[in-house]
Amino acid sequence: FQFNLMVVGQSGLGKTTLINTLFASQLASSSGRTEAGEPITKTPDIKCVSHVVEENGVRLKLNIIDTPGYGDQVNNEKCWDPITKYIKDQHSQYLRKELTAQREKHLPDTRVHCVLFFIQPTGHGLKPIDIVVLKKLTEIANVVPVIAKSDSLTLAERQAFKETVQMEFAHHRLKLYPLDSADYDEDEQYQNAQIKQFIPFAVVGSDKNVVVKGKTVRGRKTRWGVVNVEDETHCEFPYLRNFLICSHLQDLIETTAHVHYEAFRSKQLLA
Amino acid sequence: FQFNLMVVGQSGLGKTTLINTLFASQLASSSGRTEAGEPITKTPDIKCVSHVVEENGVRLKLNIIDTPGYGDQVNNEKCWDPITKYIKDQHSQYLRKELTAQREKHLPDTRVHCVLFFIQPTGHGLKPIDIVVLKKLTEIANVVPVIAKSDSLTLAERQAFKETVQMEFAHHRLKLYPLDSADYDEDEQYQNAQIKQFIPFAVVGSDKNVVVKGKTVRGRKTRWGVVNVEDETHCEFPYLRNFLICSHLQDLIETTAHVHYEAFRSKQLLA
Ligand SMILES: Nc1nc2c(ncn2[C@@H]2O[C@H](COP(=O)(O)OP(=O)(O)O)[C@@H](O)[C@H]2O)c(=O)[nH]1
Ligand SMILES: Nc1nc2c(ncn2[C@@H]2O[C@H](COP(=O)(O)OP(=O)(O)O)[C@@H](O)[C@H]2O)c(=O)[nH]1
Repeated sequence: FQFNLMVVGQSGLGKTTLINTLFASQLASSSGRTEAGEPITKTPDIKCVSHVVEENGVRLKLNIIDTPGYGDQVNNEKCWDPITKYIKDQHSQYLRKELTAQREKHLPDTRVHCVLFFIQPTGHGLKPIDIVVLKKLTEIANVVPVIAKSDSLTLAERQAFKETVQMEFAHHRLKLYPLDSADYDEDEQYQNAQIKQFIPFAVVGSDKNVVVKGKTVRGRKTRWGVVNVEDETHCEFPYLRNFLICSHLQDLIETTAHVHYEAFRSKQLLA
Repeated sequence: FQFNLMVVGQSGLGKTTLINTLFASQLASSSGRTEAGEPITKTPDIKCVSHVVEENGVRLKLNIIDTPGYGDQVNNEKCWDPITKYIKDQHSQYLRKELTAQREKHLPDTRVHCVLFFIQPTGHGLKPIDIVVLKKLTEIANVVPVIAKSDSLTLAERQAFKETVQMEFAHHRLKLYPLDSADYDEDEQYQNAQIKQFIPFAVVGSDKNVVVKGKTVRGRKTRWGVVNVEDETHCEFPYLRNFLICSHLQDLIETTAHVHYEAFRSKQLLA
């Protein structure tokens, strides 16, 4: 199994921490940090880091693709170009191998199976840059948006914010994952409809342990309480993890091949 | 007493809420909200809203100057121009009245006495746009930076973030308020040195009441605890309020006249 997961979002939204929380280990040290006096003047390159993790007894080769510097400049025009280019390049490389490879050979798959898109929990709605980038990314890959650092929202604010953002998704007709598709059977369609109510998942990440009721869990300890990322009444991290690593892992990989790659391939072969 | 307070920061950092918390009343409804499908395509105009508040038995005419749209675009080049223009225009208008008014008349003072600059609690450091804008604003007005929504930081993260940001302030030699100045006596210099250790104040704002130990306070109620904005072990809001409204109100008004306006005036009269 090879799963290629790209993370997109402004620096400081907890992307690195969330990846570590998802895969329960120190996979990455935080990129995007600069020394004082070293302003981020150009977008650093896209980085791909490989790991082997074991989830549910299954060994998974995990590639985390980080997109440092996204949205961090004064002028963010075209800051999405390196990102869309990377996604298309993987399709392009796969197509080239497909056209030249022997029939039975298993081709290494570097295509981006899922883009985790981090939304800042402003309490108002999507930012203009989010809308531009989501439009571009949803055309070429499976995009799963999450509300970053959702512990900074009260339950009421979270609900209101999520509804606003869901309305904006609908208004811009963004094709977020999972897509409505006849390829899914009735059970799957029902399950997807249920999941869609949650999206964007309101997540909290932590690479620190806290003790809650005698149990050690990932959490954040503040002066007024302890956020337990494993607690579904605190945040939706458990739903995201189950969605990404259990229930929809296979489908994310398959739809990338059968939907996004196919669309790319047809375009290329017609051109 | 007329106090002109400008707030600068990306939308969604709790500026409106903090103003309401500072002045314990519903002064403003949140600006910067757009309907779904109405992307913020141009920077809305600077808005000035007047209020009369009573603080410590003193009636204060308070002008809150909002700078909607700052830093919210895809391309934020020059998004600070309307802000610096507004500040300079007030100096310019005051100079014009000063040159034409009769000696004894009290001139209405619309000069910006304090700019509250909101820093996003990313956990990393200042954003490139923050550094550019802080450099420009500190040249022409009293700037007091705050760490917005500081309840999204653990105590350890808050301390580390504050130290990073303080180092960046020093590295860029930003002239933040209060300035080191021979005009202050020894007691005031000592007090300022103490205050400077806190800046940027890590604030939390709330326009909702919560009950803590039988007392009604402004706070945020989450599933894992209640943030009490009045509690100095939760955040530094009480220090900011005391600083802005009690201990340094007079000095903010005076230094604007004697330092920033004087600098502006000399430049104009020499030119
Ligand atoms: N409040 C809150 N803080 C978080 C969360 N996840 C990470 N952080 C903190 O936010 C800061 C930046 O996190 P990081 O993972 O480096 O963000 P990145 O720049 O997007 O990769 C660190 O201080 C983290 O401890 C979260 O879910 N909630
Ligand atoms: N976590 C947290 N949320 C806050 C704080 N202050 C305001 N908010 C919430 O953040 C959202 C945006 O606040 P608002 O004052 O409108 O921000 P503005 O756009 O900067 O004026 C609202 O949902 C507020 O309730 C705070 O100190 N901490």
